Amino acid sequence: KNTVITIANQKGGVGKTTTAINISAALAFKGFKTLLVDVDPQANSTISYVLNPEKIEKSIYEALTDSNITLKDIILNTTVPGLHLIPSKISMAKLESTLLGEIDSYYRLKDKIEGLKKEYEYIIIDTPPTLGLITLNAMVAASYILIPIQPSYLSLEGTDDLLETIEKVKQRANPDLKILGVLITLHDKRTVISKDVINKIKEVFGPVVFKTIITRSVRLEESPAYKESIFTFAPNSSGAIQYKNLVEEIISRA
Amino acid sequence: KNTVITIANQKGGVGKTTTAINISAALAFKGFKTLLVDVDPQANSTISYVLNPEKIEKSIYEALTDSNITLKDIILNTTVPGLHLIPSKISMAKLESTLLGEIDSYYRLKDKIEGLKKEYEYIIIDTPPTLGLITLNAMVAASYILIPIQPSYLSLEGTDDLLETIEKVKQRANPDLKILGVLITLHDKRTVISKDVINKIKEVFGPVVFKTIITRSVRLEESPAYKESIFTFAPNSSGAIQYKNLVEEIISRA
Ligand SMILES: Nc1ncnc2c1ncn2[C@@H]1O[C@H](COP(=O)(O)OP(=O)(O)OP(=O)(O)O)[C@@H](O)[C@H]1O
Ligand SMILES: Nc1ncnc2c1ncn2[C@@H]1O[C@H](COP(=O)(O)OP(=O)(O)OP(=O)(O)O)[C@@H](O)[C@H]1O
Ligand SMILES: [Mg+2]
Ligand SMILES: [Mg+2]
Repeated sequence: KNTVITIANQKGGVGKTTTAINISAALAFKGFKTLLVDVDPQANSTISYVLNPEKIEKSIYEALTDSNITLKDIILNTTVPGLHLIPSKISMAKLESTLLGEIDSYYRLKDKIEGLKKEYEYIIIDTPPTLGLITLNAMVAASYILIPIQPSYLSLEGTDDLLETIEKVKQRANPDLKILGVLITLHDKRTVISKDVINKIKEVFGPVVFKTIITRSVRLEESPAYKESIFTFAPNSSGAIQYKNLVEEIISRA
Repeated sequence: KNTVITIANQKGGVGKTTTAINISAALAFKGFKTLLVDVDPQANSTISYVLNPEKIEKSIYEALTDSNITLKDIILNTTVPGLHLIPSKISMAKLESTLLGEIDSYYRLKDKIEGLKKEYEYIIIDTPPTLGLITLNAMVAASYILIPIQPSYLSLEGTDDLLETIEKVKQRANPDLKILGVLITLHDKRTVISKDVINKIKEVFGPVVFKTIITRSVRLEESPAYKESIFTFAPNSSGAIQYKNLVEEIISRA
């Protein structure tokens, strides 16, 4: 059984990468063979696990634009047993202009992933803060969308556009696409605005909101600098406990 | 004398919008006639000042793609005396595909702004978290780039790409472009990583780094929900004092 989860939100800095790198590690540590796919030109998921990313020759960009290259050609191991990575590079910034006008431009990632589905129980896709061709590829390839939302005014305002885009993808290209859940991230327990916006998010989304909330924690911010997930970097921290709990919810929903 | 300052950093959520909305207000309150230009499809600067943004008919998208529309046709007042706004809308997401292949696609904003330069002492441009056509237009149109950087590992890693892009714009389209300064934002005084990364930023950039640091403050996160700048919302808060001090540095450098 294979589940493809795309982490998406066009608002910047809401914890997409932090969520992608930690839920993929948690799934792998639980024994699920997991693939983390980085499609962001900024390659933050890639640099969070790879020691010398500048040495990577072929990335997801080559795989999506060269029919001779399969994802297997570019897969990398990580220090997490059972977790593999498809790396990204800045060349992904050219994807939209390279594929403009191609009839299958929205299906490239889905087509390439098809061949890997029998090898991985979970495929997690980290996306850039845009709703362009890259993110659309990730939505077309997905079984589920996980939406991290930071409880702040500017973060909440983009939610309509995101939901509209998901709806369009369902109608045009991926009718089975579902929202796995909305994840409240970067929650600052001390602030009133956080609580107000959380209530608003729960009003709008109802049971779609995960019970687990990821609170602001320095350890989560530090761990990518050491190329580790939170589970080896700070296994008893709130970040580790929360992402572990989140993965339990994910497994029960997916 | 007219100064165009583009706020840019392709990393998401580093305080580009928070900086744009507050330095433009500070300049206006100091008596400088100021124009805030929103070119981000997410229109966060727009929604931070405009009560009913959905009622805006023509935005920067129409001005950049229709030769009959001037920026004057779409300028809006704000509640800040002396501060005007050029609004954005989600339609800006189509700019790249609309202008693809046009020889002047990188110069559209510069050409449109030319006519307004004698009317405003400062023009502040808020950009999306990408290094695509929109941000390049904002860099080609600018006298200066102001770079907000959040002191965290993932935020620091994208700096090379940003500097490379600025260099390319200088060589190909805007030889007078300068970096006004690097602004450390979202500084969390309690964390060690913040201090480490700040030292690294100062090592790399030297005196380019502004003396003023913007620390994390709930009031800065709340004020856009009330469509106010920090200066009326919480005039005695650290956010107000820091952005006021930053504007003194900007005026002395620009
Ligand atoms: N719960 C948390 N506690 C503390 N810091 C966090 C937390 N989640 C994320 N961060 C930090 O906040 C910043 C933004 O997070 P992250 O890069 O994961 O967001 P993103 O949505 O992937 O951003 P982008 O839109 O640029 O891709 C990073 O520096 C990250 O380390
Ligand atoms: N100094 C600060 N203290 C507290 N919150 C802040 C501060 N600066 C920004 N924020 C909040 O952090 C979030 C990200 O800031 P902001 O939207 O200004 O960044 P951005 O770089 O414009 O993001 P994007 O890349 O999505 O355009 C927002 O919710 C904002 O209100
Ligand atoms: Mg990211
Ligand atoms: Mg912004």
